Amino acid sequence: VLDLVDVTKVYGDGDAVVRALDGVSLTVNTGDYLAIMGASGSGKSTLMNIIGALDIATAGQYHLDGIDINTLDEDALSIVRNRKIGFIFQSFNLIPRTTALANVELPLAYRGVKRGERRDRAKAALTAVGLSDRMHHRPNELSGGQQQRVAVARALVAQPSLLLADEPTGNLDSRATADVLKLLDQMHDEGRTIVMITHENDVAQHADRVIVLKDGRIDEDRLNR
Amino acid sequence: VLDLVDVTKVYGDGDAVVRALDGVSLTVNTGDYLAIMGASGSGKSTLMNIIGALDIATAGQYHLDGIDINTLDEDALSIVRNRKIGFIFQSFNLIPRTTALANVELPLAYRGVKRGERRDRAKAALTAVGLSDRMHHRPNELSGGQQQRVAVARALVAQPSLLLADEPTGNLDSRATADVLKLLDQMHDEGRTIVMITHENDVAQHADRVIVLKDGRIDEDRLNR
Ligand SMILES: Nc1ncnc2c1ncn2[C@@H]1O[C@H](COP(=O)(O)OP(=O)(O)OP(=O)(O)O)[C@@H](O)[C@H]1O
Ligand SMILES: Nc1ncnc2c1ncn2[C@@H]1O[C@H](COP(=O)(O)OP(=O)(O)OP(=O)(O)O)[C@@H](O)[C@H]1O
Ligand SMILES: [Mg+2]
Ligand SMILES: [Mg+2]
Repeated sequence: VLDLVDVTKVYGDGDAVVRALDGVSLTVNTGDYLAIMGASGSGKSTLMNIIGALDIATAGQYHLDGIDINTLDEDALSIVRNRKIGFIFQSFNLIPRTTALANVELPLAYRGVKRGERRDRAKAALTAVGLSDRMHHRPNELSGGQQQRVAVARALVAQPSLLLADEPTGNLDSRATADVLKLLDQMHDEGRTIVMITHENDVAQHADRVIVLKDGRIDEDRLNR
Repeated sequence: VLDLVDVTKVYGDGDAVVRALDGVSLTVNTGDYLAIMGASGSGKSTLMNIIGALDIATAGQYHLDGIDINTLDEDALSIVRNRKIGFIFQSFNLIPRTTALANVELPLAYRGVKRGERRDRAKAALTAVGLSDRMHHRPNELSGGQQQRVAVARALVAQPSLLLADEPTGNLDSRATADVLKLLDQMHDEGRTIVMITHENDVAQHADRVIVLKDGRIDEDRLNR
């Protein structure tokens, strides 16, 4: 369960202050499928980074499965992230000069999965996103949408209990988008919690619940079904 | 005028060969507004890089305004690019640790525009994409869609005769997308040539002509109006 109370995030100081989040309260239960929408610059990625324990709020409370995230140091935060969370970044964040296969194996290596099983599971994840013939390509040898799909495969391969996806289909055509959404629907059917940022209405339609951010606040909160 | 005849682009060798473009012939006349669509990995960005003289074809002919691009060396290519072409990259390619304003001033600096005029025109371009209050932010202090809009402003500010836009709205909400498309429509009304890659049908609708790539070839070529 994710429990945010009155979370605020401020960047900069003086007259260059940016209040990226301005008092956000949100509860997400295990197994929920939540979509976050909102205009460019409204605070979606900032909220996602706080939910994913990649960033600390300036004010407010955040508990993830009962753990008070604000009290953890960097080592403890990275353990929480690696154990529980799969992250699809808006800018992919693949490791350069490293093959697609090695990129997808990485979360499994962190979890101590043996080499043979790691390789098989990474290959299966890349096949699921349609990239079985690009396993040995490095990021600069892949198209934009192919890099995005490697990032999707990397986030799913370790079967995380919480999946955070920031614009997972922004660079994909309708066929590749449908493949990625099918994988997320499967994760949801397996009882995993999904929080996904998107600016596309038909992608948000796959979630059970949609919140809309505006200027760092929740402006709308509606159920899809 | 852009004139491609039987252009092929091959990456790699042996059994790792990728035929990203496989005999593409295309003519674009001055003032045309062309959209390029196609599945992820179908060769769109590769074609754009060749049109933009950022990459050389493996085989085939390419003439830009009568100049045989294949005969130019790197210095001559960069002069052609800076003089004639504005480029919006799929991955933005902004200069890190450099403000939005300085990023947008750069094409004008290359063209020898004086400091005061450069600053005024860059500010106007950033205001046109809705970022007048983010001029002094560096790329890592901007949201994904804001970075994309800085890349749009940078491509438009020098009033290029040819604008190449690779997925210019992938990270933008409907409002910011409408702002960017309005700017492209204005460029088109001024008689500039626009080639735009997109996977969104309603964005492609703004062009006069749409080609669809499939596995490195033109699979469809239709007029929009
Ligand atoms: N440097 C490279 N080495 C090997 N293969 C490459 C290289 N660059 C691109 N490719 C391959 O060439 C094909 C075309 O890539 P391209 O970037 O043109 O696709 P695209 O249509 O722009 O896709 P997207 O919509 O995902 O951006 C892809 O299958 C890609 O894997
Ligand atoms: N490091 C930073 N320093 C200053 N301002 C920042 C920083 N990071 C983000 N911001 C600002 O905070 C606001 C929220 O950014 P955020 O990345 O959360 O937006 P977003 O909703 O994800 O937008 P997009 O849809 O464009 O990706 C933006 O206006 C941005 O300029
Ligand atoms: Mg974002
Ligand atoms: Mg591309």
